[in-house]
Amino acid sequence: FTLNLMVVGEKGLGKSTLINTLFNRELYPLDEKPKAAFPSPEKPVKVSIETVSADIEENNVKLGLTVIDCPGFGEDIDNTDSWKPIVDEINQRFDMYLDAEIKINRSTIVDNRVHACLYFIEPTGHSLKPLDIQFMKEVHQKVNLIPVIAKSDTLTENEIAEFKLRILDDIKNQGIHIFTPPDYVNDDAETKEAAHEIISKAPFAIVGSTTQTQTQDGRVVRGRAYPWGVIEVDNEEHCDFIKLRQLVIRNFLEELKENTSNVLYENYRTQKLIK
Amino acid sequence: FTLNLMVVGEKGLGKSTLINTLFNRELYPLDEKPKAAFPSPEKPVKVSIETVSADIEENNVKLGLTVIDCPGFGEDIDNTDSWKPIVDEINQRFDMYLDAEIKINRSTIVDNRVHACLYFIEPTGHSLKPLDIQFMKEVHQKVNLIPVIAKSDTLTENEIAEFKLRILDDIKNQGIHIFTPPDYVNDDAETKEAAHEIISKAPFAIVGSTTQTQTQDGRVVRGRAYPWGVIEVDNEEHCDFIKLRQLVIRNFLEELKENTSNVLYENYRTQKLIK
Ligand SMILES: Nc1nc2c(ncn2[C@@H]2O[C@H](COP(=O)(O)OP(=O)(O)O)[C@@H](O)[C@H]2O)c(=O)[nH]1
Ligand SMILES: Nc1nc2c(ncn2[C@@H]2O[C@H](COP(=O)(O)OP(=O)(O)O)[C@@H](O)[C@H]2O)c(=O)[nH]1
Repeated sequence: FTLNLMVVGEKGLGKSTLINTLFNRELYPLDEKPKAAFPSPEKPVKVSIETVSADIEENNVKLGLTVIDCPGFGEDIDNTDSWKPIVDEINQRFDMYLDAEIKINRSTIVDNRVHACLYFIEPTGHSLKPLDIQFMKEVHQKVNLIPVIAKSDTLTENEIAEFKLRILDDIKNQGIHIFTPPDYVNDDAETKEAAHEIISKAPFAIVGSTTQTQTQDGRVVRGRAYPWGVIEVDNEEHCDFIKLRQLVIRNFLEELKENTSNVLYENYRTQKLIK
Repeated sequence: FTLNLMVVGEKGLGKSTLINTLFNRELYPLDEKPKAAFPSPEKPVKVSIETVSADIEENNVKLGLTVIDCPGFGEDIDNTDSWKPIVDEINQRFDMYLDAEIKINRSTIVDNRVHACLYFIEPTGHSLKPLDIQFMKEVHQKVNLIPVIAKSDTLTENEIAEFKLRILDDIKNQGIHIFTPPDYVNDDAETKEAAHEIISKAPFAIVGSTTQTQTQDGRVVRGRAYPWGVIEVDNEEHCDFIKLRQLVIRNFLEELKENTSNVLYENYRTQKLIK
């Protein structure tokens, strides 16, 4: 099994930590970043694309994971073209597949297409920012878009509930399409129930941490220790991390890849051949 | 006593809440904002200047507080000129005073100059953003600049300590001048000690709330209740809110106004008369 997961969001929203948490290993060395001396504001910040690959084990199944990171997105004072290098990357990977399809025996093609894009929303508590909306509109027809609320331990339970409603409202008003696992008529009731459970939490309010810490009642958990308490990453009362993990690497891994292959890629191919 | 306090920072950093907390009353009706349907990203977001005035009691002394808010700052996709309307506002207030000085008996002039500017830094955990640096450089010679770490309950104690060091590093490297209460030779040791105590916490890691909530051990406090614990605004183990309040409306209110009058305004006046 392989999965190509793109991660996008402004700096400092916990993206590297979340990736490490999802796959329970330090894919991203966190202590190298951050740097104190940073480029002068007169020099524009460029968006770059970086990939990191690793083998992960999930349910005794080996998963070849590639994370496509986009440092520099939204970091500058003028972020008008921040989205372009990212859309270029998605398109290039479609083009690579297109070329390979023509030349190679299809069963041996390596699938480098972007299977899902996690978009990190800043936990302002208000609603989506113009930058969020612009980016999502540029990619939602090309990639399975999964918006998440970053660092959701910033928000109380009520604030999260209201924020989710406003985000979904913005998404609907702006005509943005986010990934929803298809409803298979043939699925048993239990599978459908699990699917609905996961979907009902979107956009997922996530918290990331690979730090083992002790709770007040003595359990050792992955979490963040504050003077007023410990937030537990794997506790569904505290955040939707478990739901996100289920969606991306367990329940809907195949759906993400099939939708990319059968719908998003086909649309791209059709558009390209028309021109 | 009067104080003109400017508040600047990106949307959703808790500015309105912090003002309400500082003065323990709902100067800003929080439930009117936020709005779900928001302007399309194609329309540029304009920075506007809004003022709110109220009488506050502090130590049985009445304080006439004016808060100068700058909604729209940093909100757009392109924030290149975000700082301009704010600097214009500072200058206009200097000009008003300049005109008044010429025409009116000085003892009856109303002082509308900006006495301090609270700049809200997003709690990324990394370092200052280009937008932060650009803004601070545009205003630090015109106003008493007091940077604060917004929503600091997002960060653990260690993260706050490291973040403060990196911010102070950036500030030093960029030649940014932040407000430091002067060290009076004649002050007694206790006053000097109090001053150092306050200064050593800069930039203040703040949390705001006007909500009364109950802690696990039964005390009722101003704070934010999470499933994993309650952060207390007035608890110096939890954040630097008390220190900020002491700086702005108790210990150094007069210093802020004197520095504005004797140094910042004089520089502005000199520059203006030279031209
Ligand atoms: N409050 C909170 N902080 C987090 C979370 N995840 C990471 N952080 C912290 O946020 C800072 C930036 O995290 P990082 O993963 O480097 O963010 P990135 O710049 O988006 O890759 C670090 O201090 C992290 O410890 C989270 O879920 N909640
Ligand atoms: N975590 C955290 N959230 C806060 C804090 N202060 C305010 N908030 C929340 O952040 C959201 C935005 O606050 P608001 O005061 O409207 O921010 P503004 O847009 O900068 O004026 C609301 O949901 C507040 O309840 C704080 O100190 N910490």
